[in-house]
Amino acid sequence: MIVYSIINHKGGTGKTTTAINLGAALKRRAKDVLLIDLDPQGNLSYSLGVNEFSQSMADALLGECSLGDVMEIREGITVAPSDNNLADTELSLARSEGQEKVLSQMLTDAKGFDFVLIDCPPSLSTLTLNALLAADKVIIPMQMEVLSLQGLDQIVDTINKVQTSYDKDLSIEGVLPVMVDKRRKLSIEVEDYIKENYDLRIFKSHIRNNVKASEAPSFGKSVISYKPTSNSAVDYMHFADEILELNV
Amino acid sequence: MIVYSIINHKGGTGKTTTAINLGAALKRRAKDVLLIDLDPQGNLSYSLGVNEFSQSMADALLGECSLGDVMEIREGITVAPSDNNLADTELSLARSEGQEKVLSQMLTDAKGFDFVLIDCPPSLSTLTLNALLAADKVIIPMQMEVLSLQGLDQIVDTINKVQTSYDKDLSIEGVLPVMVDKRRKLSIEVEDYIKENYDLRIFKSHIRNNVKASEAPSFGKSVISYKPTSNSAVDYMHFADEILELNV
Ligand SMILES: Nc1ncnc2c1ncn2[C@@H]1O[C@H](COP(=O)(O)OP(=O)(O)OP(=O)(O)O)[C@@H](O)[C@H]1O
Ligand SMILES: Nc1ncnc2c1ncn2[C@@H]1O[C@H](COP(=O)(O)OP(=O)(O)OP(=O)(O)O)[C@@H](O)[C@H]1O
Ligand SMILES: [Mg+2]
Ligand SMILES: [Mg+2]
Repeated sequence: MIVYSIINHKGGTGKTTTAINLGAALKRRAKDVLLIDLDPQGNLSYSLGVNEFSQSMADALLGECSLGDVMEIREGITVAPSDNNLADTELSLARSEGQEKVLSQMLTDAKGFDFVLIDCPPSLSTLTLNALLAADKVIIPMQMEVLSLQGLDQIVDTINKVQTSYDKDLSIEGVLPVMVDKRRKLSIEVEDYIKENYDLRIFKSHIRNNVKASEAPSFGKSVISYKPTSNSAVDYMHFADEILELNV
Repeated sequence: MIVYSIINHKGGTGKTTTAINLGAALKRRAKDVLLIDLDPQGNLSYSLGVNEFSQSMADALLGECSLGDVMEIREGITVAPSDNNLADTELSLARSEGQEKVLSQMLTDAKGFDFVLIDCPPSLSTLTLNALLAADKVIIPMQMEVLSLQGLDQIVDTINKVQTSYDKDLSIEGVLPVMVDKRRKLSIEVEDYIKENYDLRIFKSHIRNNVKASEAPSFGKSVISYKPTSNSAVDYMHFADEILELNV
């Protein structure tokens, strides 16, 4: 079982879209996938049509139920949903010591999955810390924009801090360019800047800007199942194949 | 003096871009403007070229210096900067009671400004709570996308809660459509949905999707001063005029 956290505290950089569609694409490649929604916005849960639930990650993280109690299945993928209650849970986790390992302890119950993907909120707070301590590796979806670039240092610093202060084996699998528009000179300049200044893999796969990706959530589906031949669906299938090659 | 908080916990919805360029446009209309960066990402500070500072909002919020100590001037606009240290400040504010009024108390020192604009992080946490308690009104920049729509209920709920539990006079001035691409059917559908289902003003001004807006930060300038004739600069000037009409 490989656990990936999908993180970037810069907002709107395709974290949720990547968690859902990498998950759906890995499922198409006959892998068993668990998606964990760790964002109080609950975008991942909403986007896959998981709306009415009595228990969620907010309860499981406080030990009020198990991870298994909250799981639902959509498109053959197992989903552990969240809603705004997770914001209160985060506050109570932040107020007590040693609560950053709750998620990694919970995942010892998650048996039988090939991949676990954790969708993180746009912050480097207690929830994201839990995700980093639960993960083996990290995927950083990123728009090739100047403001997104500024946050890359902060992410790398945060991951280094987690490795040293918790003696945790955690690596950055790579940066995934998302919402890419090859016609924009800025996209190419930002990508070149990363290649020259960071010791990070930029995935061969790039996710093109494609309105179908932003329409899919209104149908409660991944874009892989909503429009399998669309640019973004095809790109996420390529990305899944790249991830599988890296985990042979 | 009118204090606006620019909020939306959905990430990447143009909060920082709106704070900077509404500020720069109001300055062009001969108004005195204070911009407060309340996001640990420090995107507002970076975008206006405020990079080397020994004290910032992280220090002022802990009472280690005054608001006046951290102010810098860029394009005639006063900026109170932030960097990643603000994340630690937020954690210590969250751990102690009654710390949500720190910013509103600080603003009693801010004299001589016509407008104060507060750029908020993409979360509904302690920092955003401070911004809501310091503000007279709120501007919600929003992409006309399905996932952004989902967060609107949570924002409205949060503002209602702040009004009742703190007996605070706070209103939503409106929703500002940003990164609008009129060719996309989805944009029109989402805007129509808001008009039919919410009792909220949608500003007459819309900010068009325009690469110049995303290039400006790499020059440390507002788009108003970087490319004054670009679509996004023109749209932000219209927006400033609309804000001035609402505050006659
Ligand atoms: N390849 C794409 N093409 C077009 N639109 C996209 C693409 N990927 C994501 N989007 C849209 O961009 C917006 C931001 O994406 P998403 O919500 O996945 O980002 P996020 O990083 O999870 O945001 P947050 O920081 O709020 O959690 C959404 O409206 C989404 O539908
Ligand atoms: N009108 C526009 N046209 C094109 N790009 C834009 C426009 N407005 C903002 N952008 C770009 O979109 C991205 C998101 O905008 P911005 O950073 O202002 O959003 P934000 O809500 O402040 O994000 P965060 O949630 O991380 O604080 C940035 O890369 C920005 O340069
Ligand atoms: Mg998300
Ligand atoms: Mg911002």
